[in-house]
Amino acid sequence: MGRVVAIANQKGGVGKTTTAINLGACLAELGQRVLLCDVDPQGNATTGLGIAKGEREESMYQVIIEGDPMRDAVLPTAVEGLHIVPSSVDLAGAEVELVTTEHREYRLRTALEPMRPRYDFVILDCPPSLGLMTLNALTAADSVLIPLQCEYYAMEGLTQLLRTVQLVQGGLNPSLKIDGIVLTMFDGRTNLSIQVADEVKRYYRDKVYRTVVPRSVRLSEAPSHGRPISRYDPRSRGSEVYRELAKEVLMRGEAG
Amino acid sequence: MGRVVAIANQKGGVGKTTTAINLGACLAELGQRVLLCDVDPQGNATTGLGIAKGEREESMYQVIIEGDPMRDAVLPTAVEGLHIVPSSVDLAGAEVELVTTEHREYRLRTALEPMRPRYDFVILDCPPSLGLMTLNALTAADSVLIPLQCEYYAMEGLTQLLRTVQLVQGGLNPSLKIDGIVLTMFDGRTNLSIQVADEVKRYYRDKVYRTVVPRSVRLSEAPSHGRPISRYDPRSRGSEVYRELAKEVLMRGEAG
Ligand SMILES: Nc1ncnc2c1ncn2[C@@H]1O[C@H](COP(=O)(O)OP(=O)(O)OP(=O)(O)O)[C@@H](O)[C@H]1O
Ligand SMILES: Nc1ncnc2c1ncn2[C@@H]1O[C@H](COP(=O)(O)OP(=O)(O)OP(=O)(O)O)[C@@H](O)[C@H]1O
Ligand SMILES: [Mg+2]
Ligand SMILES: [Mg+2]
Repeated sequence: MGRVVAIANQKGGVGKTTTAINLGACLAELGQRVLLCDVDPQGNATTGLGIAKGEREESMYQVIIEGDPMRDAVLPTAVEGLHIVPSSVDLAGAEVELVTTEHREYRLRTALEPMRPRYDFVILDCPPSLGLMTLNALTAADSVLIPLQCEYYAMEGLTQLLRTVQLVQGGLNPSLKIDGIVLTMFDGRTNLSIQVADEVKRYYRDKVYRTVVPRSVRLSEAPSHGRPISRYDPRSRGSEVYRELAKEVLMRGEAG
Repeated sequence: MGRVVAIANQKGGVGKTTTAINLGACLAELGQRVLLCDVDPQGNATTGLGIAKGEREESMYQVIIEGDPMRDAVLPTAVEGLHIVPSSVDLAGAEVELVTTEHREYRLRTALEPMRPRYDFVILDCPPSLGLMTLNALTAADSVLIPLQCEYYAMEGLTQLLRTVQLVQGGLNPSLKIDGIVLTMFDGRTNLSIQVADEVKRYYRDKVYRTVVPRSVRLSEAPSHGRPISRYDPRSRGSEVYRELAKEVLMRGEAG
């Protein structure tokens, strides 16, 4: 049965989508069968893998709002073993459309049930908010992986995120675990990055992944080519690091 | 009567809060009376100006949800002439709490009415979404200023944002104008930044501010000291640039 991992952080621009795409691609290259669910109405994970939004009839909107089977929305990507459920713009209306629906936080979890046996990993890319889409992802997930940009505001938002995770553990999804915190956009030349990284490691100790993702322009160029970093520039530091992260995620998973 | 300007972009981490704080501070230093409204539940504009969240009874939550007068929530900041209405965490529940309320998109506009004569500028810092808080800001605003990070995903989201602005112009706020696009985190050493900036200037022409904000670590250090850049490091490039931007905002405003 596949592991469902939510990539969440309400702070904007911290590397959620970059981590979802590149961790997904590297896990697939290590032989895992991976499904990436784009739960963000912005649809960056969809276009970052070269898939045009809105081209196909079925997307995450039909799955979550209309209750269509997820297997009808799954698409292959340029990476062998990595599939995606694309997002669409109308997903932005989900919060309002589902407000009177019973169990609206369980829509994604229910839709994922029949897919789990087909994949080793299901990765959920969340929008920058703690609204209904992120709650659906936290309710559907076995664990949550938190990308944390090495900047002041990003650190500030961590307490609010962990409090929301605790609320979900206390009701919607009691078995939700915290996989850990991945430090992103680390720039060793700035005191700010070093200070934030040190503080997070001191405070959260073994909850912090050993793999630290450096700031690297190749990582931000890859999406414009619709490719993960391992296809856009396999010898880059970004590519190496996400391969290391994939191995660490596998290793930590075995340790349970 | 003060100009109400919304700083909006649903893409996360593009420099909305950094622009709201530093443009606000520079306008105040040029003698304008400025009110900064933190409409984001994350509350980064609040802490970025050195104000502890939740310390005071009255915040944006009481104003928007409970209908308390905004003047009861206004606080001075360390910058002469710059006041703030702080945010709080419970603002995150606004979308759900107001769903059955009539005219829920007008709450901020109504609350701002009595404040407008007291200020030359009211700046609204928006969350990274196109939900109810951003809609309230676009409905209350005379114009919208769009910070645009010089990266691929940020450019992608622009069409969706402009479409939302058009929808608001067609109903909730027919007189809403687009002030323009401010390019942020520009790094002249990378092709990506140069390509994005060129493309945006070519396509949006005089809608793009001449002032371009460079990537500068001093800008990301300032919030940890609770100060705008003009107080944290007055001689830095970031400080100069936001002073230029303030002058350009004033100049473009006179031109109407
Ligand atoms: N390690 C990195 N080095 C350099 N740039 C990066 C890195 N990781 C991500 N980026 C770039 O930074 C920007 C923000 O990253 P990304 O979009 O993945 O964050 P996000 O958390 O998914 O954003 P949102 O909150 O809008 O969903 C993107 O333009 C991306 O290409
Ligand atoms: N010109 C700049 N150079 C370097 N760092 C910057 C610059 N502008 C903003 N930053 C930093 O980048 C991060 C994102 O900026 P900021 O928080 O202002 O964006 P935002 O759009 O308000 O984010 P959110 O979508 O979460 O509200 C912050 O850590 C900030 O300090
Ligand atoms: Mg994203
Ligand atoms: Mg912000």
